[in-house]
Amino acid sequence: IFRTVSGVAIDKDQACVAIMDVPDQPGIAARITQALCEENIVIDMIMQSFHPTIGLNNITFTVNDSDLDQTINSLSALKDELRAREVLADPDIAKVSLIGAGLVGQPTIPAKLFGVLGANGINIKMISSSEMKITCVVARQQADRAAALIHQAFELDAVCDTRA
Amino acid sequence: IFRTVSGVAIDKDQACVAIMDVPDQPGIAARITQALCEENIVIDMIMQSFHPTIGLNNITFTVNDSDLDQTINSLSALKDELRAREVLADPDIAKVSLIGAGLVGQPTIPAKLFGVLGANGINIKMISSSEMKITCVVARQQADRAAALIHQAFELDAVCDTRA
Ligand SMILES: C[C@@H](O)[C@H](N)C(=O)O
Ligand SMILES: C[C@@H](O)[C@H](N)C(=O)O
Repeated sequence: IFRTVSGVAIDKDQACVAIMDVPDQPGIAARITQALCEENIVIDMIMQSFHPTIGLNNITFTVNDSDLDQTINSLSALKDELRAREVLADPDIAKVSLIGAGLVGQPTIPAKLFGVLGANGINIKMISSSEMKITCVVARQQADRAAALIHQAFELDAVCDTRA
Repeated sequence: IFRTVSGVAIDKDQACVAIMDVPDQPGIAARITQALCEENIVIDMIMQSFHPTIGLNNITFTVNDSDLDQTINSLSALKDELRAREVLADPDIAKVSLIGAGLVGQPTIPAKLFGVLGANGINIKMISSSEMKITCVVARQQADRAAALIHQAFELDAVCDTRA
């Protein structure tokens, strides 16, 4: 595959939410996603990584702004059932994504992406990556500027506003 | 887009690593990825989500097994420079990924994926998702069984061992 960056996408209609310190045991992720599924809440950018405490974990994801209140309610009910510590939410976000193919195979790509934001004082709130997309979550009012800087750094022709 | 699940992929040649409690300020993600880039370390599944403490964050990613020692050394040197708390690593992992298109738009898909693992006692160590791939990180010796269960649950024809 010719490794290439093809575009930048922005999504300003989402919010981040997380349930913190859930038991790190089989069935927990299932329970949480089942509860959200029953409420027809569409989730994206699901993230679960290292937790400093063995036996606990955090699960983060994004939802449409319009679903945030319902999501927080649903997770708060689960929090008691699972004895999780808390539910966190950040509505002030935008996803700014580098789109391409084979993005993973070249270490220069994430370094350059995070580098252009860092050099311009834009704080990266969250990160998620795959071979075809590296998403940086930034404050909503930083999204357009972040996208323009990335566009310029990677010499791209267009910035598309999509739900990517 | 017709929302469809098309396959399951397994990658048993990677390890997870994280740098914990880095300052949540512009330029930090850049500094970390730049250091790894200079050592020609290929990184995937970059994750940064919520941290319970404002002003701190954790960055997690995966590397090839063969790069793990070098990665830990590189991050440990950075840890002092950035005053991060610690570097964590888990070599006992495999990525088991559901592959498809439009995976995000249907809440039943993640619920079913995590559900089949949970119902079979397989602990999900980490999760990363995009429209085209939902990756569950499990213990390496659970990978084949996890993939077979997912394959069955989604009625798929083939399980491919790829570096996906
Ligand atoms: C935390 C959650 O992902 C749990 N480890 C599970 O397997 O469901
Ligand atoms: C933690 C790290 O991602 C930091 N927020 C940055 O923007 O670089």
